[in-house]
Amino acid sequence: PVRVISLANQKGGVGKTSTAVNLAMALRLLGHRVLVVDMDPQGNATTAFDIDHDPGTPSVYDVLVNGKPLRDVVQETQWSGLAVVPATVDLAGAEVELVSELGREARLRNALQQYLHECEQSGPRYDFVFVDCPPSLGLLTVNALTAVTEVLVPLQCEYYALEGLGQLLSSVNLVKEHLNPQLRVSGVLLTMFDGRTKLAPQVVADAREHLPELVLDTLVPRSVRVSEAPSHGQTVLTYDPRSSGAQAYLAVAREFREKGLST
Amino acid sequence: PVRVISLANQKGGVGKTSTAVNLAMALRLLGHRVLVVDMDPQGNATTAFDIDHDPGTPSVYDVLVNGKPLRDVVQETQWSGLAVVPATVDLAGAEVELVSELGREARLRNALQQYLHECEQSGPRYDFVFVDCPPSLGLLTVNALTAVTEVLVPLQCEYYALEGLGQLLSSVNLVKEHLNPQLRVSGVLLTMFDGRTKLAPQVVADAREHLPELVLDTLVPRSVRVSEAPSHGQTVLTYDPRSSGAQAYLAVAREFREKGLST
Ligand SMILES: Nc1ncnc2c1ncn2[C@@H]1O[C@H](COP(=O)(O)OP(=O)(O)OP(=O)(O)O)[C@@H](O)[C@H]1O
Ligand SMILES: Nc1ncnc2c1ncn2[C@@H]1O[C@H](COP(=O)(O)OP(=O)(O)OP(=O)(O)O)[C@@H](O)[C@H]1O
Ligand SMILES: [Mg+2]
Ligand SMILES: [Mg+2]
Repeated sequence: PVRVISLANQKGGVGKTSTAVNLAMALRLLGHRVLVVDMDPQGNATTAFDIDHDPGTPSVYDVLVNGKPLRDVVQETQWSGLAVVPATVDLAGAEVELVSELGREARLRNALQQYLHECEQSGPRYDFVFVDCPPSLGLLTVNALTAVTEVLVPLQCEYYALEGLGQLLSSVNLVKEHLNPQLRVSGVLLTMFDGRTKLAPQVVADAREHLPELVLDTLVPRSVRVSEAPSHGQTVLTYDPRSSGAQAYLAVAREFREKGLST
Repeated sequence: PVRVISLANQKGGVGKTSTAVNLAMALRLLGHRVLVVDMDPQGNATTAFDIDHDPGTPSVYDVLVNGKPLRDVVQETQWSGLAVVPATVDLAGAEVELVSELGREARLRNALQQYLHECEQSGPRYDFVFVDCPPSLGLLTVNALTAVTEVLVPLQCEYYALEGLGQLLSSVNLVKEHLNPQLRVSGVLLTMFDGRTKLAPQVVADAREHLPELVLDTLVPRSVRVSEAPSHGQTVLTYDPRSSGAQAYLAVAREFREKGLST
């Protein structure tokens, strides 16, 4: 069955988009078919796959606000087996536009379930769906958390990282309680690890102590190649496969794939 | 007259908090009295000054939602001449709680104007007020943009940085048009500059080309000391004054102080 996962953390710049994009590509390289849904009005995941997101491009906005079917906005990337639901800047208005709509929290879930159901009949058959979230716990993130069964939390190896985690976990519990009983945090991925600093090993130790079982064994190092790749319209896996960043995301893919089997 | 400035950028992790905190301390070292208002539910600016922000601490939430006077929540830090209006996790609920309230966008402005008016009568006389924003363009950021006269935009020297800038500038214009005619972007500060990468100099050149006049001359380098300081309850200025990060923020303070004089 398809695994549907959101990347969420209201702390900004922790590697949500980089993880959605690079983990998706790594899983594709391991032979899986993957869909990435971009729920961030900035559209960074859309850009990372070299997909146009000018205003007016059919996007997740049309799905949420106008009820357009997902099948009408999904785009294939240049890499077969990897598709994207783009985000455009219109999405910034969706939170306000949906506030008083009926079923506002479940718009993405309904559209995604419909699409995945059609895919079972007539393809494509995805193995993984990743939903990239903006750095907030507003209606867009709530839509994502309602639509998925797993949350993968990227956690930057920096001091402020652990501060916001309590808020995130309680938001996940609220959504689980009121909107999506199947929701669970399936993993915490430590990102931008820089072993030369005193701080990073402390954050790792703290995270493993606070969240035993959840923190993935694989750490993603800070690697310039990861931040350079999007400027070439590439993921780090295709931009520089031998880099420490690419190798780490391949290891994350293997670990994440295995970890899911046991549940 | 007091200058009132917000740090805004919906892109996450670009250095909004680090700039609010370190620029405030640098200006204090140059002899000015500074207030920092934390409008981010994560409370990172509050933590950076070693101020407690457990739920229940009097905070900016009480000001926005319950109409508490700012004077009742302002706290002195351990450094004289530097005060903070704390944020607590309750603030995460404020956006939803304020949605249908009258004058929801002007709650901070009214409270701040009241407080600064009282300060003219009976002190303390601030020279600068910085308002730190969360990484979104929701009601908390709109409150901040309505309450200030200047916006200082931290821009990370990374690829995704320029993507969201158009959205931010149009939000500033919307607030200027409907809520705060005095609002202007007074500066763009390039942060986390790492000269060893190919990318950073390109982002700098792009930013200077797109935003002539606005980009500050001073670049803030990527410096581990900046990210380590908050784990010691310090700013980088007091944690390691000789570090490249501390020196850069002192130079930013001098440039920013001068730049304001001319307008
Ligand atoms: N392992 C890494 N090494 C070096 N740089 C990285 C790494 N992961 C991400 N980055 C860079 O750090 C910045 C923040 O990452 P990213 O945009 O993926 O975070 P995010 O959580 O999606 O941000 P936002 O909160 O704005 O959505 C980006 O410029 C990205 O290229
Ligand atoms: N010049 C710098 N050099 C190295 N690290 C830095 C620098 N400036 C900020 N950082 C670190 O980068 C991370 C992001 O910075 P910061 O939290 O200030 O950004 P922000 O824009 O306030 O994030 P958010 O969008 O979550 O509010 C933090 O861990 C911070 O310590
Ligand atoms: Mg992102
Ligand atoms: Mg911040």
